[in-house]
Amino acid sequence: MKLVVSIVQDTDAENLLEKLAERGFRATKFATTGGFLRRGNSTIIIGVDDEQVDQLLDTIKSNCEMRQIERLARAQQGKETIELCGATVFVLDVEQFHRF
Amino acid sequence: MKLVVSIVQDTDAENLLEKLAERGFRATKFATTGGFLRRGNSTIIIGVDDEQVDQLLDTIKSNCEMRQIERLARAQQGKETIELCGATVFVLDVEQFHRF
Amino acid sequence: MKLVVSIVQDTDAENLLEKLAERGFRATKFATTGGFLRRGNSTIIIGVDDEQVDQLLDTIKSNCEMRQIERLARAQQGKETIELCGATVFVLDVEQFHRF
Ligand SMILES: Nc1ncnc2c1ncn2[C@@H]1O[C@@H]2COP(=O)(O)O[C@H]3[C@@H](O)[C@H](n4cnc5c(N)ncnc54)O[C@@H]3COP(=O)(O)O[C@H]2[C@H]1O
Ligand SMILES: Nc1ncnc2c1ncn2[C@@H]1O[C@@H]2COP(=O)(O)O[C@H]3[C@@H](O)[C@H](n4cnc5c(N)ncnc54)O[C@@H]3COP(=O)(O)O[C@H]2[C@H]1O
Ligand SMILES: Nc1ncnc2c1ncn2[C@@H]1O[C@@H]2COP(=O)(O)O[C@H]3[C@@H](O)[C@H](n4cnc5c(N)ncnc54)O[C@@H]3COP(=O)(O)O[C@H]2[C@H]1O
Repeated sequence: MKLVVSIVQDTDAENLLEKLAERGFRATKFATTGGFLRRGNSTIIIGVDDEQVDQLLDTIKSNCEMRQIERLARAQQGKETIELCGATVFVLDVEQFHRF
Repeated sequence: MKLVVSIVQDTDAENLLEKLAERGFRATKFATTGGFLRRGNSTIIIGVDDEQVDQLLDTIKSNCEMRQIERLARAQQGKETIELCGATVFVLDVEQFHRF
Repeated sequence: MKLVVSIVQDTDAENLLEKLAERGFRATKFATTGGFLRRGNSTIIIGVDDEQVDQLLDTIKSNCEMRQIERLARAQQGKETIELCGATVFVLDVEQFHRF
């Protein structure tokens, strides 16, 4: 069993949850905040059998988009462009899994 | 050291936190959302010594109840019954633990 | 790659996020609740290369303060002092890391 922790943009979260449910994945969503931009984003955790990890990663990849945003540059005048990747994903090993 | 991640129904969360504290467990609660029903639930994380994991799992098991809820079925007319287990629990290994 | 999960007091969270960003660490913040005092606190997760873990722990340690708070004692009359450590930190191993 693995626990997949995926940080995605709010814009993609609802659609991603729907696609995950359609494919039989179970997921839990946390409303989170990016440490750098301090904008809201979503962290979704999915516990999944080892042999389903690749299919899960494909689902995340194909439902989360890279975007660019503009913000006022801190140092110099004018704007800077910040690139937001579609999803930042950590796969953790699960030692025990229980449903009570 | 293990980090126990436990997703429980909101109805059981307060009582569970109380029982955990009484038994000397330290815990942190996240307000989360179920990916399928989009209802609020609670995710509680507990860092615990290896030899206390079984006692902790017993505490979670005996304080979280399985429930059934009815909702309007998407496809056909009428209602469908969804079974919510008392707790979905992941035990993760902790490589380092620090209190600063 | 490691995932560092750090529970800190709200008072230190903003400053810690700033210091982490300055040093090039990427972080995500969760608004959480302590299981015992039921007060709001912050859980910050940081994915980091193995060789940067020590530098990251130093940054957390030097930006989070231990504090004491008073509250009404449950059992006997009067007040009790509770010690809040600056940060409770779990380092987890990451099996796979992806940016999509
Ligand atoms: N210290 C720093 N110096 C310079 N630029 C920085 C930076 N930290 C972040 N950025 C840039 O700002 C974007 C938004 O970061 P934020 O922290 O708000 O929002 C982040 C954060 O919530 C999360 N995240 C990304 N990598 C993470 C990691 N290693 N650990 C924990 N959370 C991470 O995913 C969100 C999107 O990250 P993404 O990498 O796509 O996009 C990042 C990156 O392009
Ligand atoms: N492997 C896992 N990884 C991450 N989080 C997990 C998880 N297994 C369970 N959870 C979390 O626990 C809640 C209760 O799950 P349970 O399996 O008891 O009860 C579930 C299950 O009976 C059913 N269900 C969930 N996903 C389904 C799916 N893709 N297809 C069919 N039924 C689903 O709906 C109930 C409520 O699901 P909901 O997502 O709203 O809420 C879930 C979700 O937040
Ligand atoms: N092993 C662990 N797993 C998960 N989360 C953990 C953890 N250790 C600490 N935390 C988190 O860090 C916060 C501060 O803990 P600290 O140990 O500094 O400070 C604690 C400690 O001095 C005391 N305390 C906590 N649980 C206790 C218990 N069961 N019995 C007696 N004292 C307790 O009350 C203070 C506030 O606790 P609170 O729960 O409100 O808030 C906790 C909790 O959110």
